[in-house]
Amino acid sequence: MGKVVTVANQKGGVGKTTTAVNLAASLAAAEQPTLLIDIDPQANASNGLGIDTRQLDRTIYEVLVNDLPISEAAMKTEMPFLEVVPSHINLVGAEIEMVDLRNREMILKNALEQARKKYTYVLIDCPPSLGLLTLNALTAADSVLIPVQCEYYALEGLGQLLNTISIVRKHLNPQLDIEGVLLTMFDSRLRLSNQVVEEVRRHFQDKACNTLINRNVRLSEAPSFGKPVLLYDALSLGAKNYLQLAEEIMMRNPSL
Amino acid sequence: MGKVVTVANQKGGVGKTTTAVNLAASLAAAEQPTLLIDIDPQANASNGLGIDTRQLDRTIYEVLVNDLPISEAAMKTEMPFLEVVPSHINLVGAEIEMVDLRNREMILKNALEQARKKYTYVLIDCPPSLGLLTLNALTAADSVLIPVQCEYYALEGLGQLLNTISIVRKHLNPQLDIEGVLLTMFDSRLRLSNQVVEEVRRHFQDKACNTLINRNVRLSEAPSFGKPVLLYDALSLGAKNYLQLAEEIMMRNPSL
Ligand SMILES: Nc1ncnc2c1ncn2[C@@H]1O[C@H](COP(=O)(O)OP(=O)(O)OP(=O)(O)O)[C@@H](O)[C@H]1O
Ligand SMILES: Nc1ncnc2c1ncn2[C@@H]1O[C@H](COP(=O)(O)OP(=O)(O)OP(=O)(O)O)[C@@H](O)[C@H]1O
Ligand SMILES: [Mg+2]
Ligand SMILES: [Mg+2]
Repeated sequence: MGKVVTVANQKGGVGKTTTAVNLAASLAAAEQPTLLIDIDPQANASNGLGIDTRQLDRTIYEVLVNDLPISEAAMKTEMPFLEVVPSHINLVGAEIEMVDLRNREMILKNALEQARKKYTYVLIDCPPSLGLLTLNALTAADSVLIPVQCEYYALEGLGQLLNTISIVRKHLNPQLDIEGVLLTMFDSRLRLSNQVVEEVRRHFQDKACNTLINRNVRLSEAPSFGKPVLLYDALSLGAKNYLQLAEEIMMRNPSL
Repeated sequence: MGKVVTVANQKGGVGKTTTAVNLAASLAAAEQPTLLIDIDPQANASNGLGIDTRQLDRTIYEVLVNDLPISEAAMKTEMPFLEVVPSHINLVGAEIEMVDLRNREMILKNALEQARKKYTYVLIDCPPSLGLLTLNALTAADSVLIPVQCEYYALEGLGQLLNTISIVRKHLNPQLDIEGVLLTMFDSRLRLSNQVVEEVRRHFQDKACNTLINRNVRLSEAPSFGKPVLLYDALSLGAKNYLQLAEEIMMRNPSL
């Protein structure tokens, strides 16, 4: 049975998509069958892997709104052990379309029943909000990976996210766990960066990931070539950081 | 009659809050009576000016959901010509509460009828989404200022935002104009940064702001002290950039 990890944080621009894409690629490089689900209407994770979503008619939208099985929406990528369920801009309307459905928070969880058996890891990239799409991802998940940019505003928003996670745990998904809090865009030269790392490590203890993701321009260049950083520049610091994160996640989950 | 400028972009972390707070402070420094409205449930703009929103009971939430006049919610700040209507975490629920109201997109526009007369500039900071809160801000606005981070994903999302702006112009607010496209977190050493600037200037021509906002750590430190960068480090590059932006906006609007 695979593990479903949702990558979420309602603060914008903290590295959710960069983490979902590059962690998925690193797990696939370690020959772990991995599925990446893009549930953000911006479709950045899909674009970041070179997929032009405008032409597609089998995306996460059809899975959520028209009961399309995940296996029909999953697409192969350049990497043998990595498949993707792409997003689509029409997902913007899905939150309103799903509001009146019965069990509207459970739609993705139910859709994943079968797919879980095929993959060792399923990663879900979320939009920067705590609406119905993110709630579906939190309800479907075994755990949530929380990217936190090494900045002041990113720290401020953590309380709100932890609140939402405990509400989801109480009403929708009792076994939802925190996979880890991942510090991103770390710059060792900046005092603020170091302060945020100290604060997060003190507060989250062993839930804070040991791996730090450094600010590295290769990570922001790679999506413009439609590739994860591992295929764009395997020797870069960004590629090394996400390989290390994949190792850390695999060590935390030996039974998979 | 004051001018209402909405600062919007559904892409997360592009510098909406940093721009709204520091442009408002720079306009106030130029003795232009300015109101900053924080319509993001994250309440970053409110926090960034040192306001603890948890204790407040007269925020933008009461304006939108309970018809509280804006003049009752506006708070004074350390700067004589700057007032703020703070946000609150309970704004998360407002989008659902407003869905069934008549003219749900016009609530903020109607609330601003009186307030417009008191201020020369009204700036509105939006959340990273195109939901009902951002739609209210676009319907209430004379123009929209679009921060674009000098990164690939930020460029990708512009099409979606321009679509939404033309839909709002067609159905809700015929005179909605683009105040400018503002390039943020520019780093002249990075090829990607320079490519994004070229692309945006070629595409938007005179709608692209002349002012470039450089990446400058003082801008990300200032909110942790509850101050705009002008009061935190007036000699910093970040402070200079936003003063220059204020001058550019005032030059574009000589009749105010
Ligand atoms: N470690 C890093 N070093 C340098 N740039 C990075 C790093 N991580 C992310 N970026 C860049 O920062 C920007 C924001 O990252 P990303 O889009 O992954 O965040 P997000 O949380 O998914 O944003 P959103 O809230 O819009 O979904 C992107 O342009 C990305 O390329
Ligand atoms: N020019 C800059 N130089 C350095 N840091 C910056 C700059 N502009 C913004 N930042 C920092 O980058 C982060 C993102 O900026 P900000 O929060 O203003 O973006 P936003 O678009 O309002 O995000 P959200 O989508 O979550 O509302 C913040 O931590 C901020 O302090
Ligand atoms: Mg993203
Ligand atoms: Mg913001």
